[in-house]
Amino acid sequence: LIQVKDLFKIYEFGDIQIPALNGVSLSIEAGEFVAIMGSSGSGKSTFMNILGCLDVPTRGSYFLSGNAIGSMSRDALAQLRNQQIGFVFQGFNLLARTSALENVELPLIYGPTPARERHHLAKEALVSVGLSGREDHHPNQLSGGQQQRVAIARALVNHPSIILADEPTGNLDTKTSLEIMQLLTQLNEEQKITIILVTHEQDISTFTRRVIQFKDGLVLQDRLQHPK
Amino acid sequence: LIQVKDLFKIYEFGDIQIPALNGVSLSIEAGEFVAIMGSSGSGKSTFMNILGCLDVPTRGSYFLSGNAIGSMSRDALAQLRNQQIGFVFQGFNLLARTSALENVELPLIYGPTPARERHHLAKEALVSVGLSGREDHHPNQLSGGQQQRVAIARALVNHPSIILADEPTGNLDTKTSLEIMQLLTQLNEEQKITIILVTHEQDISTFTRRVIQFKDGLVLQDRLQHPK
Ligand SMILES: Nc1ncnc2c1ncn2[C@@H]1O[C@H](COP(=O)(O)OP(=O)(O)OP(=O)(O)O)[C@@H](O)[C@H]1O
Ligand SMILES: Nc1ncnc2c1ncn2[C@@H]1O[C@H](COP(=O)(O)OP(=O)(O)OP(=O)(O)O)[C@@H](O)[C@H]1O
Ligand SMILES: [Mg+2]
Ligand SMILES: [Mg+2]
Repeated sequence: LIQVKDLFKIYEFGDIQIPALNGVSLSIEAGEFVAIMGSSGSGKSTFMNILGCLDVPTRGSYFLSGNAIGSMSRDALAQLRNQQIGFVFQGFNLLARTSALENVELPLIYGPTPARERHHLAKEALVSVGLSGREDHHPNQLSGGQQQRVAIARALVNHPSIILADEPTGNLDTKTSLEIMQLLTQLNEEQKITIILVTHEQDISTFTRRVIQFKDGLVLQDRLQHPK
Repeated sequence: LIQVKDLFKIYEFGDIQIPALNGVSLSIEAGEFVAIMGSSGSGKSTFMNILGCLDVPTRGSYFLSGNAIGSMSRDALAQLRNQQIGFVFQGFNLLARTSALENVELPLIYGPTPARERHHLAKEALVSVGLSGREDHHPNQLSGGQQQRVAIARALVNHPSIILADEPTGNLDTKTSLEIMQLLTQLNEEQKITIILVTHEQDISTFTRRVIQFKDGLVLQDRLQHPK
């Protein structure tokens, strides 16, 4: 499903170079449940942005569902992304001037879904993350963890085949984190959705079946495990 | 040092009322190291914003260093806040168009510190959170955890007597979180700085000597402990 080869992302900063990704090669099969861990600045979000077709590597190749991402047009890429991928951003990236419900509906706006069905799907997604009753709140009328859950709901509403979640429980208490991980586990086991999540918490990584460890833009370790 | 009595914060939302704080009374002595925990939406950030003189309660009183915060002028409040309090926001609140160094200098801009000394103090603060070499980066050229550490450095640069930190390790890996907690412990033990931090991670709360548990806008539990 996902195949990256010799992936590099090098930022030019004045006259120095910062290798955010320094040669990453790996593949992820459909239906996997993967955790990406590693220290701050080790390249996890950079990697996720490339997987999510939101950024391009400096060098290297990325194949998604057999498509050579590097050679696709912007429109074709936007369509593939919208249809296949749900993204939970590390910084949430919610629209400040629209309600939680409208934020969650956003991925459906460009598709064929009629307005009434969109509202219903968005409402359902908010209920699944424990936010029923908060549909009309704007982001600044929500707590940090509530904003994070709006971002999660938005990633789910389009029923994507791949969920990329960058620190989805970073602002959530233990009990709420558990509910989110149970939701993701259910989506992975029942609907075979491929889930790749970045986390720095050991307790969260135990829900997955594979842990990829990043360090200085490289894969340090890649091991399978039994989820708890 | 800090004394709140019958603190209420009630948001009017259309025709319903949301009690973010529903009657909180507690006091915190100078030099304490306190953790605030509780589920998402339980009122922690609302409480922190009132302590930090960034928000006003609907009802109730707040005394800081003997000052009745509710009856102070805006200018007097801004000065007290600038001199006494360092705040790490849950959402970082960095200025997007300025460098990490300039972001960290911000609390010093309104004071008597000359420019050269400001640069030096800001640089020092960035080194203390492990970000030397990143001074000229803008926030969007930094990883999530690096942005979080810029926010932490900014809260320290003014050598405040109180540090209010809302989820300061939410985006940090275990090793970096440990370094930050060791830094805060050092500031508390050596410089007697009062530290109040919101966290949802048990491992982080063990560094503190008191844990206050919030639930539905109320204090559920308030207990002392030996830090590990
Ligand atoms: N402007 C507002 N209007 C209406 N409700 C609000 C507003 N701001 C906050 N709230 C509500 O107040 C409650 C408490 O919010 P607060 O941010 O203090 O929670 P928190 O404990 O910090 O949560 P988290 O752990 O998710 O950060 C939440 O239910 C939130 O939805
Ligand atoms: N636009 C940019 N210009 C220069 N350097 C950048 C830019 N964007 C990111 N970086 C650097 O690339 C490195 C990797 O960043 P990335 O966001 O992938 O880290 P991360 O593993 O997600 O970290 P965290 O756990 O803190 O979120 C960091 O050292 C960061 O400073
Ligand atoms: Mg990141
Ligand atoms: Mg909060």
